[in-house]
Amino acid sequence: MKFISIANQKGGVGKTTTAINLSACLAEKGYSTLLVDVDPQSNATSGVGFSLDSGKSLFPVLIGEELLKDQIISTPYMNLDLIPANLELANWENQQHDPIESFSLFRKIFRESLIGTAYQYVILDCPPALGLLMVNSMVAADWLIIPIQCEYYALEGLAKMFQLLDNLKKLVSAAPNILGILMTMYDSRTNLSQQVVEDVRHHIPNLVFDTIIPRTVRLAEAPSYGKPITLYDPHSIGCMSYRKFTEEFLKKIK
Amino acid sequence: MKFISIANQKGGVGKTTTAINLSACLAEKGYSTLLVDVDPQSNATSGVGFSLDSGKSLFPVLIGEELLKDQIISTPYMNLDLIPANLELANWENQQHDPIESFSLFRKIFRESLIGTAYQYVILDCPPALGLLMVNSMVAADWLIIPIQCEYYALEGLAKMFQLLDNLKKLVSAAPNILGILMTMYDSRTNLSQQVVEDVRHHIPNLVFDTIIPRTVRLAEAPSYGKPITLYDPHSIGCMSYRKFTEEFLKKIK
Ligand SMILES: Nc1ncnc2c1ncn2[C@@H]1O[C@H](COP(=O)(O)OP(=O)(O)OP(=O)(O)O)[C@@H](O)[C@H]1O
Ligand SMILES: Nc1ncnc2c1ncn2[C@@H]1O[C@H](COP(=O)(O)OP(=O)(O)OP(=O)(O)O)[C@@H](O)[C@H]1O
Ligand SMILES: [Mg+2]
Ligand SMILES: [Mg+2]
Repeated sequence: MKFISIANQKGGVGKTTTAINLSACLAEKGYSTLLVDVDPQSNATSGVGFSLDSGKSLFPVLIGEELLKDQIISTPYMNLDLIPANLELANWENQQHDPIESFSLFRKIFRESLIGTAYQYVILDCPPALGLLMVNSMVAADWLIIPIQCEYYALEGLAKMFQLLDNLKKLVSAAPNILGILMTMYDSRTNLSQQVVEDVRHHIPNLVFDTIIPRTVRLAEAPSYGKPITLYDPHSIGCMSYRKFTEEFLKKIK
Repeated sequence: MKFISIANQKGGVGKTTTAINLSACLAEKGYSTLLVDVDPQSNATSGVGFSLDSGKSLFPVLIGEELLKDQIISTPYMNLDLIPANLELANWENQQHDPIESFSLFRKIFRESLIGTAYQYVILDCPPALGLLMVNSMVAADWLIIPIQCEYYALEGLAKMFQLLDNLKKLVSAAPNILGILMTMYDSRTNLSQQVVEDVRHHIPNLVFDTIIPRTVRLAEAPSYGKPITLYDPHSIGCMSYRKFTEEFLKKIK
């Protein structure tokens, strides 16, 4: 069982889109996958067709009232289960009095509760911003995937992510390694995208995935139908790119 | 002096781009404007050409070590001053033991410290995520501008913003009113943008600004040169739209 967090404190860079579509592509290939929505905005939950009314989320697990296993819901998609999120999660973050103490809470809960289940991949969708939910999901992971838009602010944010990871490694014994940086929303019509990709490849050559996800409207439309791209438009460029990315992911993670 | 917060917990919807370019357009029209970067990722700071090394930020003010006035830096742009941000700000959020107690801290500090200064508009750029920094900047404001991308997740996030605002009004006496919802990154080539605009106008007709900001590469390029669009490319569509938006803003706020 491998735990992967999709994280970047910069907002709107494609974390949720990557979490959903990587999970769906893994499920399509027959890997048993659990998608965990750790973002109170619950976009990963609605992106696979569920609403907040299910009442299930990580929150009751974090405060010790429920078991993690009871929060798992099966989706209509083969091999893909979900732990949904809701707004309550934001409350947990504000209630922690000793932040460092709770950095490894998720890691402990996930590993203990999922022992004996058949999941091969657990994918965590992180919220933006440098808060406890994000830090906890990073520490819970074996590997980190950092999506970045091919735009300036996202590039700037990368240095902060590395800084955060360095600090984490000093504070907790089990900090994740970066599996790779995924360039998303690439727009071939502009120089900006090209420049950002070149910049990133130049500074950290061995960390960037070869696959680049283009900006396509089908990827932006899919969540409004509550479907991953593999079901919304399986023959689209967006779907092919996430399938190609999943191949590359599987090679790197072995 | 009017305090305006640019807020939306959804990431990447154009909060920083709107905060910078609204401030620049107000300054261009001769209004004395203070741009406050409340986001630890400090995009508004770098978007107007400053780096984190200035050492100035809100953080020392929040912990009572410095005066707000001493954190103000003047930018090369006439009538536009800045209070920069840096990563330390994220620490403040994790250190608060009684969140509700600190909801109105910013409001108190800003109003007391800026008495006697000549600023006509104070624009606060909020971080994504439902944390204390965002809540504090909302409570500090008279008015709220909520940018939303013309995409599905941003639309979904709107309901959560309204919910948050309702809750705030019950907790604190001084909660902001919504000045308007600004549709950003509109892509006329796709139906998705059109549908989202129609949806929003249908549900909350009187709250949506008439001006729609199109997705243009010049707006995405400007921050890498550390310039607002009014200086980076004053004749671009992106610049004209933010000038038009500023006209509408001034009419509404009177
Ligand atoms: N490759 C793509 N092409 C077009 N649109 C995309 C693509 N990837 C993501 N999007 C859209 O861009 C927006 C931002 O993506 P997404 O919500 O996945 O980012 P995020 O990093 O999870 O955001 P947040 O920081 O709010 O959690 C969404 O509306 C999404 O549908
Ligand atoms: N109208 C536009 N056209 C094209 N690109 C835009 C436009 N507005 C913003 N952008 C770009 O989209 C990205 C997201 O915008 P921005 O950073 O302003 O959003 P934000 O809401 O402040 O993000 P965060 O949630 O991380 O604070 C940035 O790379 C920005 O340059
Ligand atoms: Mg997301
Ligand atoms: Mg921003």
